[in-house]
Amino acid sequence: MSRILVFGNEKGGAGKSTMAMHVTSALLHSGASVGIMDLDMRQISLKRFFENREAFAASHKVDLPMARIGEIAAFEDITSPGWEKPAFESVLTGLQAQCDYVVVDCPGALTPLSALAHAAADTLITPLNDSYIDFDLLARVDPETNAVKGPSIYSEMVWDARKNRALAGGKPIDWIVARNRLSSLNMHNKRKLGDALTDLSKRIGFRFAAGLSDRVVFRELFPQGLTLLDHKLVSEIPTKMSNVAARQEVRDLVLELKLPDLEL
Amino acid sequence: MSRILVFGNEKGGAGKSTMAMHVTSALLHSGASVGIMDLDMRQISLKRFFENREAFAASHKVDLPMARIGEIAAFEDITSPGWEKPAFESVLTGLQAQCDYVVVDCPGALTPLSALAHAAADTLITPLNDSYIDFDLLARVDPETNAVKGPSIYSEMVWDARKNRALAGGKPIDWIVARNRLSSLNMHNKRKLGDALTDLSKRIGFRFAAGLSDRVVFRELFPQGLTLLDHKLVSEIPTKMSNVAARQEVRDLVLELKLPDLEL
Ligand SMILES: Nc1ncnc2c1ncn2[C@@H]1O[C@H](COP(=O)(O)OP(=O)(O)OP(=O)(O)O)[C@@H](O)[C@H]1O
Ligand SMILES: Nc1ncnc2c1ncn2[C@@H]1O[C@H](COP(=O)(O)OP(=O)(O)OP(=O)(O)O)[C@@H](O)[C@H]1O
Ligand SMILES: [Mg+2]
Ligand SMILES: [Mg+2]
Repeated sequence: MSRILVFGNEKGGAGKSTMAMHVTSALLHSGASVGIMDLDMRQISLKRFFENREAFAASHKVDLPMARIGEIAAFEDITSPGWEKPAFESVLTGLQAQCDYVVVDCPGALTPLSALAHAAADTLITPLNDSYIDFDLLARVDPETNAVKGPSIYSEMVWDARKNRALAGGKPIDWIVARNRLSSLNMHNKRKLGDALTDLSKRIGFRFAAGLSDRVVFRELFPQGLTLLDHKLVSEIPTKMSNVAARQEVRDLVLELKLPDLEL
Repeated sequence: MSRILVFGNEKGGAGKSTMAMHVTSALLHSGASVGIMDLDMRQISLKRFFENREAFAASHKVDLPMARIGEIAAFEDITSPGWEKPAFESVLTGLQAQCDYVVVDCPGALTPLSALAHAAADTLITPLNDSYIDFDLLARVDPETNAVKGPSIYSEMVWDARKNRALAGGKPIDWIVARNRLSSLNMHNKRKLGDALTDLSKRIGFRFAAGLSDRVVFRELFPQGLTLLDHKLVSEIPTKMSNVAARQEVRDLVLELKLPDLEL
């Protein structure tokens, strides 16, 4: 049975597309088949990544593991309210029939497609920058005591999705918050945010993963549709020490997802 | 006549709210009166910043320069399509009557409020992460040659706004792309992006500013509603060397806006 991984965070630029690209890449390299659904109909970063990948593979005559791209736009009829639900379900069902995993990338906004994705998720991965601006969408925090004061708009949105899923008889969503763009500096801010995250995780039911550091290799290969995990197939990708550490971060993140039957 | 500064970029997390916070802070510290309009109705990071600032000023009994907060939500009637235009104009006119500057923070999405703001801008400031994922919303780039292939969704959106403004008889928008979250490393990626930016700026008519480095001081004071520019009024803000450099970056960014009559 195909497993649905949703990358969600209403906060813009938290790293949904970047993490989706790298987790998908890791799954493909493990030999699994992966379908992708890019729900950001204007930006389509994830879909663009795989288009770039096909162009690179063709022009460099190299065989790269590819994801199957779900085509939601084909169903788009914005004059017809409610077009999203049948379109979403139809594309998802099609991909589930053919792939071990379906990776869904959400926009940084509350949209009908994003809400459908959150209710359909087996695993929900929420990237989070090391910043109180990002944290503000998960929970309100007391600036003096660092105590969590209550849930905020994105936590509430996930709770709604969980409720809808339970009403529909689905198994509980495994919700993982993964820190992203971490720097090796800023220990004070990192620790404060870590404490608030630990507090919040107990209250609203998510677990958290170490996530990814801020590394240019996680973004400089986007125009070619490559990730550093393609280094054995593509000579253009440098093999420096920092890339070894970067690959380990991606690997650790995927292991943290605790996907059944995955052999990395 | 009040000048309207709009922080816009359809790309999420580029730094609109962070730059809006710091430019507003600089303007307030210069003695100017500033009104703010936060068009991100769910996230409201900029409005939240000033709410945190009021709470800090009250609890610490310190007199901090404050912006006037425009209340668009008061007009919000999402059952009534087209509610945005009269609401936007009403709030904007109110602030223009009382403030030297009106700072407008846009959401990371295409919305009616965001489109209205772009057409109303005297100065449009577009923050940009040093990343081809961000650049992809301005223009498509050839991965082999780094040549710009054509404008993308956000450039087209700005062009529409410029057209609407010209039709309405307004003066041309001064469009500035300001790089954000720059690191002192990654020279290769930085230079490639810089070349593509230079190429694009000539074609679609913007100028670019050095912008801000990635510094934790630009985000760690958010819960208290402070910026490092408040350091003379608030002892909690550390006075380290890196903060001197950070203040200079904010100052240089504001000077780059070339606002008439501004004495920093
Ligand atoms: N771990 C990382 N290391 C380096 N750069 C990163 C990392 N994660 C994200 N970025 C960069 O940060 C920016 C935001 O990331 P991304 O676009 O993946 O976020 P997003 O949540 O998908 O945004 P949106 O809400 O717009 O869809 C991009 O420029 C991306 O290249
Ligand atoms: N110059 C900077 N230095 C350090 N952190 C920064 C800087 N600029 C932005 N950030 C951080 O990056 C993240 C995104 O910034 P911000 O929220 O200001 O972007 P935005 O464009 O307003 O996003 P959205 O599209 O969600 O409105 C936040 O966590 C913020 O604290
Ligand atoms: Mg994205
Ligand atoms: Mg913002």
